[in-house]
Amino acid sequence: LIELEGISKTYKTGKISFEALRGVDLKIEKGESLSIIGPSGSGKSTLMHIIGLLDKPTKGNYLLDGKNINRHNSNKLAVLRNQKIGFVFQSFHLLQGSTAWENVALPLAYSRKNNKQKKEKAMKYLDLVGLKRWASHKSNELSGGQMQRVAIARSLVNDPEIILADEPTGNLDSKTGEEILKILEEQKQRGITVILVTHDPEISKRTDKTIKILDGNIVK
Amino acid sequence: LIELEGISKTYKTGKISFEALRGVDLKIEKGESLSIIGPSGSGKSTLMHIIGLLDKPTKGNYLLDGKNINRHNSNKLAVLRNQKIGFVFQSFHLLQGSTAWENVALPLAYSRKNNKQKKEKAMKYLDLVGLKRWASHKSNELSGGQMQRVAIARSLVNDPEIILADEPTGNLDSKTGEEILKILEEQKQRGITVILVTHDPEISKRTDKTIKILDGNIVK
Ligand SMILES: Nc1ncnc2c1ncn2[C@@H]1O[C@H](COP(=O)(O)OP(=O)(O)OP(=O)(O)O)[C@@H](O)[C@H]1O
Ligand SMILES: Nc1ncnc2c1ncn2[C@@H]1O[C@H](COP(=O)(O)OP(=O)(O)OP(=O)(O)O)[C@@H](O)[C@H]1O
Ligand SMILES: [Mg+2]
Ligand SMILES: [Mg+2]
Repeated sequence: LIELEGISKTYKTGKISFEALRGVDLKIEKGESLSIIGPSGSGKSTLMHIIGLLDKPTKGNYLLDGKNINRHNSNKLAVLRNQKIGFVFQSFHLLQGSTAWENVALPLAYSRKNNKQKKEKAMKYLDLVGLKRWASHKSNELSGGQMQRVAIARSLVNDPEIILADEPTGNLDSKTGEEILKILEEQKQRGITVILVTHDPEISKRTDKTIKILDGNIVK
Repeated sequence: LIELEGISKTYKTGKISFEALRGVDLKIEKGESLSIIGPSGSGKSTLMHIIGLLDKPTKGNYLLDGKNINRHNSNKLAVLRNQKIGFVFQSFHLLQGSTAWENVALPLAYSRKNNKQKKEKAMKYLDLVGLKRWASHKSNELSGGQMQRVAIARSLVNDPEIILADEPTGNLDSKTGEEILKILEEQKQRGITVILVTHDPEISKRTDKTIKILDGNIVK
């Protein structure tokens, strides 16, 4: 499903070039679950953004379903992202002025559902993450872990084939974190490919595979 | 040093009132370290904001150094906050357009240091958290864990008497997280009062005391 060949990403800070990823090779099968672990600053979020079509590599090839994404224009990429991929950001990226349910419903913007159906579907996923009663809270009226769970619900609402979750339990107590992991495991049971960044070795034990990143390289 | 008596906090969402804190009593001695644990949404960050003078309680009394903070006007509170308290926010709150060192230097705005001295002091604390080489990166050119460490450095730079850290290792791998905990333990050795919110029971074992919050109440 996902094939990365020689993926490199260089950032420029002023005149200085920084190689965040240095020739990453990776194959991920459909329906597989993968953990990405590694120290702070090693390149995990950068890798997730490239897999999630949010960023282009500086070098290398990314084949999604056998097609090289370098050949897609940005409209095609946006459509692919909206239809195939659910992304939970490390810093959530909720819309500030919007309520919890409006945030969850956002990926449904291009679907053929009417507003009533969108709200119903958003409510279903808010309920799944334990936040039904907080549906009308604005983003800034939520606790840190509640924002994280809204971001998780949003990543599921459009029935993606691939879920990318960047440290999805970082702001959650162990009981709530466990509920989230069970939801992600359920998604995998239904054939969805789940890729997690985590700092918790207990979490990485529960996925099919784990890769470790160090200074932009996958290490054994 | 810190005395909370009957502290309550009510939020209004539309017409609905929500009691985030319900009559909290708490005494914290100078130089003590305290962990606050509890489920997502239980009121930990709300309590931290009140202790940190960022928010006023709806009911109850807060005595800081024996003085009731209800009697202070907002200028006095701002001065107290700047001088006595270092706060690490759960969502970091870094200034977007500014570099790492500028963010760390922010609390020095009212000190009598000149710009060269401010930058030197900021660099010293960035080095302490392992980010000397990232000093000129803008906030959005940092990884999640790097942002968290900039927020931690910022909380220390003005030599506060009280450090409030809301989940300071949530975005850090265990090795980097351990370095941060050692820094906080060093601060406590020097007589500084350290209050942490954490979801990690291993971390709460290392502080003098732990309190658990459930639905806005401290429970045994
Ligand atoms: N826009 C940018 N410009 C310059 N450097 C960047 C930029 N974005 C990220 N970096 C750098 O690239 C490196 C990798 O960042 P990345 O966010 O992928 O790390 P990470 O593994 O997710 O870390 P964490 O566990 O702390 O979230 C970091 O050293 C970071 O400072
Ligand atoms: N401005 C607000 N308006 C309405 N409700 C709010 C507001 N801010 C917080 N709340 C609610 O108050 C409760 C406590 O929030 P708080 O941020 O203190 O929780 P927390 O214990 O820090 O949770 P977490 O571990 O998820 O960070 C939550 O249920 C939250 O939805
Ligand atoms: Mg990251
Ligand atoms: Mg919180």
